[in-house]
Amino acid sequence: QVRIIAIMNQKGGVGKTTTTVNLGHALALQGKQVAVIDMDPQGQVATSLGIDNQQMGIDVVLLEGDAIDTVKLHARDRLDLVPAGPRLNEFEHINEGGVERGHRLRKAIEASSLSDYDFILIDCPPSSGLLGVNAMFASSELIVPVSGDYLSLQGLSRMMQILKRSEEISGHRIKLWLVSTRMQLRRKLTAEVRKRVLKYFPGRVLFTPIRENVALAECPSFGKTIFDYRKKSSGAEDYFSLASDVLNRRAAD
Amino acid sequence: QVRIIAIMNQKGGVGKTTTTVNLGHALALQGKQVAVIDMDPQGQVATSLGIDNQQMGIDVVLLEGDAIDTVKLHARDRLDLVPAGPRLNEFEHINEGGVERGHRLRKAIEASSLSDYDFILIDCPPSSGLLGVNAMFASSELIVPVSGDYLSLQGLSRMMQILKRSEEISGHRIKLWLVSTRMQLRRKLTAEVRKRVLKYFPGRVLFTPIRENVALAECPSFGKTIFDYRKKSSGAEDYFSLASDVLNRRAAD
Ligand SMILES: Nc1ncnc2c1ncn2[C@@H]1O[C@H](COP(=O)(O)OP(=O)(O)OP(=O)(O)O)[C@@H](O)[C@H]1O
Ligand SMILES: Nc1ncnc2c1ncn2[C@@H]1O[C@H](COP(=O)(O)OP(=O)(O)OP(=O)(O)O)[C@@H](O)[C@H]1O
Ligand SMILES: [Mg+2]
Ligand SMILES: [Mg+2]
Repeated sequence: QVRIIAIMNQKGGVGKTTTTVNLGHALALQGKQVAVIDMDPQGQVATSLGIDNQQMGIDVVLLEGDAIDTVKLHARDRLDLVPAGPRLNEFEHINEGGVERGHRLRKAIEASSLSDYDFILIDCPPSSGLLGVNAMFASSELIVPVSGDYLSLQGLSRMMQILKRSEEISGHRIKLWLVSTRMQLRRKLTAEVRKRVLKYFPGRVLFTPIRENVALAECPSFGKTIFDYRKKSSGAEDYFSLASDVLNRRAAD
Repeated sequence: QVRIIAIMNQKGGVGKTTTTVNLGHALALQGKQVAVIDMDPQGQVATSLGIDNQQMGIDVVLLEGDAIDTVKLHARDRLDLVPAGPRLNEFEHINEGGVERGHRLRKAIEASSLSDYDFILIDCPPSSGLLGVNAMFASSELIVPVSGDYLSLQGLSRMMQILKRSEEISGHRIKLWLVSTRMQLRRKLTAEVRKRVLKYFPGRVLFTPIRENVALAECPSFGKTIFDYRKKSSGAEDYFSLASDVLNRRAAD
């Protein structure tokens, strides 16, 4: 049974794309068959994997009804990519289609080879429109990255409202996970933010905090994941450990 | 003649809100009459100024045609706020109105007391929809914050496409400025990103780079600007200097 996980937070720059790419690769390195789908018109998942981000992808699946398997690309061993494609932004602004608009991604995945995978990770844009709704309706789980600063913490209440509304509309419950990202452990603020997240979301915060690590900011410029770029970095260690948290559904106390 | 400046980048977490709040306060401290308008449904400008972000604001101006002066709040000496308001997200998804939808903010500002101010700064969401279009059509200048990492640099090409398309549609030219934010000067990556931004945008990069400074990440949690919170920090120094760059239109070579 495939686990479909949306990586989402309407707060910008918290590490959604970094988590999608590196958690995806870590799960593949642990022997799982993984697909990552880029639902963000910025198309930075492809860039981070060293793949041209102008190729057609999920945009033509959602706009034209093309099959996912016609746009699926090989990225690494056991890791495939469905890129954003250059026209994804158009889908955010379509008006026709009514309720059916929200279920296109779910239906396209069900009709594709991806439903036989172990994991599907979906990178989401920093907004709360139709792209995010499609990701939520297609997913059974949600990982919300929260970076170690106050505005990211404050933005969580809005994120929870968006999640609750989506569950009410679709009648479809999504299991929530949070992950601490960009943690500068020497900073008092970081420790305070993690403490508050653990307090507000007991049993839902994945065990491994992701530390701030310059290699994670550098590797996308080479089109490499952290595991291609620097296996012995703290970034590689943390995302490998996060993958086993996800596999074992291991939360911090 | 009021200078209306949109602070915009569809890339998330690059310091748009931090720049709007602290540049706004710095300009006020240098004797200018300033208003900040929050066009991001996250409503974090109000939070950063210690003001309740559930009050009505620009949302009812855009949705109901209310006058800006009825929702304008006093924030600091010579610094007023028009908050986002809790319903701003609704405006992003309206369908009726055609071309007129894009000009509501401009018209509301022209009919308000804000047109007698020295500066109006407009914080934008990390997306490219109707809210961003309204901000661009209302502005004569644009400041694009670029943080010291590769994905922020890579996102610039898309930001420039959005700007070009908006200028073509509206026939209205906007003067472009960029500012380097979250610069960790010890990191090689940061220096490389700043070098490339200077190369691609000669004469358009504001002189002062904003250094990474934990006080800038802490102060929003107290509802304070950097000048309320820690006047002698590098964050306060940098934003004060950025304000005089903006006043003198001073770019780096
Ligand atoms: N743990 C980390 N250590 C260092 N840098 C990081 C870390 N996580 C993310 N970054 C860097 O921070 C920036 C923002 O991360 P990323 O782009 O993944 O966030 P995002 O939430 O996907 O942003 P957006 O909201 O624009 O989609 C990137 O340049 C990335 O390289
Ligand atoms: N120079 C800096 N030094 C340290 N922290 C900073 C700096 N600039 C911004 N930050 C922190 O980085 C985070 C992101 O900044 P901010 O929220 O202003 O970005 P944004 O572009 O407005 O994000 P969004 O795309 O979600 O609107 C915030 O928590 C902020 O406090
Ligand atoms: Mg992203
Ligand atoms: Mg912001």
